Amino acid sequence: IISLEAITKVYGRGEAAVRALDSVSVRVHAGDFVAVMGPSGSGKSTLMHILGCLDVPTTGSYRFGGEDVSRMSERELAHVRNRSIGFVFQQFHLLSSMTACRNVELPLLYRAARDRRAAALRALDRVGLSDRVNHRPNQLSGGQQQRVAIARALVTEPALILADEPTGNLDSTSSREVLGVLRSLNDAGHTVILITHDATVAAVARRVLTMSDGTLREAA
Amino acid sequence: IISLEAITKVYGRGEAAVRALDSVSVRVHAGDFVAVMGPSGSGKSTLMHILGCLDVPTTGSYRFGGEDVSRMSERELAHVRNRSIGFVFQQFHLLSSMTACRNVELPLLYRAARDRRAAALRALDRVGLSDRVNHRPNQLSGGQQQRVAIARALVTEPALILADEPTGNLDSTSSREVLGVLRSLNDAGHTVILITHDATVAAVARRVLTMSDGTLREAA
Ligand SMILES: Nc1ncnc2c1ncn2[C@@H]1O[C@H](COP(=O)(O)OP(=O)(O)OP(=O)(O)O)[C@@H](O)[C@H]1O
Ligand SMILES: Nc1ncnc2c1ncn2[C@@H]1O[C@H](COP(=O)(O)OP(=O)(O)OP(=O)(O)O)[C@@H](O)[C@H]1O
Ligand SMILES: [Mg+2]
Ligand SMILES: [Mg+2]
Repeated sequence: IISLEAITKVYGRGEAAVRALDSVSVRVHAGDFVAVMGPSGSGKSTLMHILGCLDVPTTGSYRFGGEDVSRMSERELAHVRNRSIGFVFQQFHLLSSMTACRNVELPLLYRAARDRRAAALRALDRVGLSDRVNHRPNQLSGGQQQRVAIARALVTEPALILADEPTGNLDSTSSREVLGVLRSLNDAGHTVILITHDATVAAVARRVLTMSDGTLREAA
Repeated sequence: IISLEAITKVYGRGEAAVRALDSVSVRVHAGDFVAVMGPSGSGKSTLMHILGCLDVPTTGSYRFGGEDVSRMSERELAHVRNRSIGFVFQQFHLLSSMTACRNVELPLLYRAARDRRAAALRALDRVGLSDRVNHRPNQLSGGQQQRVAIARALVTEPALILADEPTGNLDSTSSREVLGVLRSLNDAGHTVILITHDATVAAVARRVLTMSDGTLREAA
């Protein structure tokens, strides 16, 4: 369960200050499937970084799993992120020196090597990339890199999945596959929050929130 | 005018060989507006790199403006690219240490500083980013970075514009703006080739080519 209360994020100061988030409050319950839509620059990725404990708000409070995130040490935050949250970033952030398989194994470094590789291969198979497991990112198409990022987000079967434009580089068939995987994870009880500018993608979710100039609204 | 004849591009060798392009032949005339569609991994970005003289085919010939590209020296190729082609890459490739304005000025380094800055500001204004000219890429949203990449591609008003998924990170309003800019450039005589997995984006073009496993088909 997630509870954001009056979250504000300001970059810069004075004349150049940008109010990326403006008093955003929202509650997400375990098992929710939420889509966040809104124009370019409206604050969606900033919101996701705060939800994922990757960034700290300027003001406001964030409770994750009943605990006040702002009271956690960096070590505790890292623990929450690694064990409970899977990320799909808008620009993937894959490691260019590692193969697709090794990139997907990264969140599982605390597990035995054999189990780790098996889990990574299963995740890559779910996104249709079994024939690209030993390719490095620069040997993959844009959509293939995006799918490796998705496989990496799923491999620990995290309680919360945060996906930023996960189908932005995918054709309709790959998109449907990926959304099908997210749907089945949600049916199994995982919470999914996905950012999208595509209304047909948002339709897969059960709740749609809209951002506009840093403020959040819930659809009627 | 572009003429590709039996272009093949193979990566790797033996068992691991990937036939990214398989005997692709196509002609594009000055002033054409072409969309290239196809599934993830079908070879679209590879085709664009060859069209843009950024990569060399394994076999086949490429004539650009009546000249055999494979006969050109690296210096001549660089000259063709800088003066005649504007690129929007699938992953933007902006320089992270420079502001949006400086990134857009890059293709104009052969011009006087004052004209360069004025042209860059006009290009950024056309994509709705006048209030972000001094931001660096990591201070911009995904869609804003994409629009900076688009502004950079337009700033020399090149004869040929090659755009790879230029609206992948854009909401419908920004998408429409960008496609409007490409449409007006085309009306002014510039040739536009754009890759997209979005049928509504392809609808803005006048010719639609489809790629599938490295082969190219023209729509009926
Ligand atoms: N350096 C490389 N080594 C090996 N295979 C490669 C290399 N670069 C690309 N490929 C492969 O070539 C194929 C075509 O890639 P390309 O990037 O052209 O596809 P695309 O149509 O642009 O896909 P997307 O829509 O996902 O961006 C892919 O299957 C990819 O894995
Ligand atoms: N480090 C920063 N410094 C200054 N401004 C920033 C910084 N990071 C983001 N911004 C600004 O904050 C606003 C929100 O950015 P954000 O990335 O959250 O938007 P978004 O909704 O994800 O957009 P898109 O749909 O284009 O990805 C943007 O206007 C951006 O320019
Ligand atoms: Mg974003
Ligand atoms: Mg591509």
